[in-house]
Amino acid sequence: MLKKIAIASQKGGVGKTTTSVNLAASLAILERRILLIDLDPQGCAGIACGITNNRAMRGIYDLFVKKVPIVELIYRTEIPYLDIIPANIWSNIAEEEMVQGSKNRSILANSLYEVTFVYDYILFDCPPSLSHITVAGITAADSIIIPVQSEYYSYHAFESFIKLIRTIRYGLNPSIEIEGFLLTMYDPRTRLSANIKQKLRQRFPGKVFNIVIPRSAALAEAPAYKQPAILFNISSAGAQAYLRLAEEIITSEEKS
Amino acid sequence: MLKKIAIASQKGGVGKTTTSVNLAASLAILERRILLIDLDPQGCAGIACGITNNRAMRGIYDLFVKKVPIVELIYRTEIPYLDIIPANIWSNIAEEEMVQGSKNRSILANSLYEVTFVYDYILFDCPPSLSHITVAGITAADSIIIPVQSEYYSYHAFESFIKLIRTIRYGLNPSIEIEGFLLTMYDPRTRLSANIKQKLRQRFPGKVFNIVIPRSAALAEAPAYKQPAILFNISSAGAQAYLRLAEEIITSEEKS
Ligand SMILES: Nc1ncnc2c1ncn2[C@@H]1O[C@H](COP(=O)(O)OP(=O)(O)OP(=O)(O)O)[C@@H](O)[C@H]1O
Ligand SMILES: Nc1ncnc2c1ncn2[C@@H]1O[C@H](COP(=O)(O)OP(=O)(O)OP(=O)(O)O)[C@@H](O)[C@H]1O
Ligand SMILES: [Mg+2]
Ligand SMILES: [Mg+2]
Repeated sequence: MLKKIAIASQKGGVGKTTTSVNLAASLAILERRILLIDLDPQGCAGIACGITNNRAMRGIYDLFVKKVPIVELIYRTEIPYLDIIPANIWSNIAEEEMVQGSKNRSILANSLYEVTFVYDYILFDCPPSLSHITVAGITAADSIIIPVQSEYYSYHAFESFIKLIRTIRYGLNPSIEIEGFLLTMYDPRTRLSANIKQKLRQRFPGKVFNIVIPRSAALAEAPAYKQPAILFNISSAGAQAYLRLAEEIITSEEKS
Repeated sequence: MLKKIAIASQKGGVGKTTTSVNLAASLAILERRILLIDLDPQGCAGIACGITNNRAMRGIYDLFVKKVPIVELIYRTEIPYLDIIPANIWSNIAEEEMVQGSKNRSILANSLYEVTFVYDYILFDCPPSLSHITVAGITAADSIIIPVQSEYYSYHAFESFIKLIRTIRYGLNPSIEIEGFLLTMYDPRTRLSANIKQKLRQRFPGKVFNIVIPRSAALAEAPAYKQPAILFNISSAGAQAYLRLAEEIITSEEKS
């Protein structure tokens, strides 16, 4: 049964791409068939999976702007069971065209029927904004993982994002759920991290993942080697945390 | 002589708001008259200057959407010489209206004539995107500070941003310059930080600030106390680095 998860937050730099890439790789290591779709014009998810940024490549731009069928945009990665559609959005003009193309909010949702039986999970890495591209991602998803950096700004940037999810639930995608809030870059030595964790659990009871992603050098260094942390250094605290997150998602998904 | 500086980067979480707030506060401590304009819908710059997020407040939305004169949107902060225009963009609909309003790319640039003799520096905190709002900020500015987190993704996310600056220089704002690249969250103990610093200096010779902003707990904690780091803990490495950055900008600006 295919499950589609958007990894999204309006706040920048909270670990959306790191979560998308490492969760996708962990699910693939656990032999689920995974498609990672990079909706962020910066295209970091592709880089981290070893897909070099080559102008000639196809990608999500071709779906939104040129209406190319999604099966023609899929690339294999060096990890078995992990495929990716890169974000080939190379300029602000291309991004503007992408935004225009995503005004048809269900363009992504409708294109995924072709791959319903090919994958077990599809993950969307979203850009840091409330733009139409993010809305297209949330509209296509079954649930959302919201990474929260264990810092003050990230905790306070929720209001309009939660409101946007409610608006989408009313209209475009009535079945969208919050899969959970994921604490990232957690440093148990600081008061700030502990504060944010406590506040988040009080504000969204039952919706905060038990698993916390620690601040881990391997997660920051792995992209330089164009690999997810699980290939770069599987015994690192960061890689282990994402592996456990993948197991938690599989258990709750395949149990129900 | 008024100088307008945009603090911008497409990459999220690289320290745009932290730089805007702490540079503005440092320049004000050095008795320059400062206006900080928050163009980011998340509104973090206002929070960090002690302006509580109160729905009734006016802000940059009123300029872009309701064409209210800019002098009516200015608030004093607890720091003498530091005024702010908050981002009162409370929903994705308001953000959409802001984007529509900023299609008139020079709306911000044209509105600043009224305050030319009131301030010495105007700083714009930009959102993490190439949207029209960021374009309006860069169009209104004399120069841009580009914060670069000392990590892999941040270093690689430049291509389309530099291209956008060139496009603006051709058309909307022929005099726009890069003030400099500012390394943030620098940790001298890691190979990654040293690598990024070296690569950046090779790629943009003469354009990288000598001053490097270290990773500093005070910079991450100060927003929780609704203060810039210079008030929260002036002797911290983070506050001291922004004070030196302010001195460097004043020296190069008032020397020429
Ligand atoms: N748990 C972690 N430990 C250490 N570094 C991390 C961790 N998670 C993310 N990082 C680093 O922090 C930076 C920001 O993470 P990332 O780019 O994944 O965030 P993002 O939310 O996708 O950013 P954007 O808003 O630009 O899309 C990156 O350089 C990444 O390598
Ligand atoms: N030098 C530093 N040392 C420690 N923490 C820092 C430093 N600079 C910024 N931070 C913290 O890192 C996080 C990201 O910084 P900030 O919000 O300023 O980035 P931004 O580029 O404005 O993000 P966005 O793209 O969402 O606008 C914040 O929680 C901030 O407190
Ligand atoms: Mg990202
Ligand atoms: Mg910011």
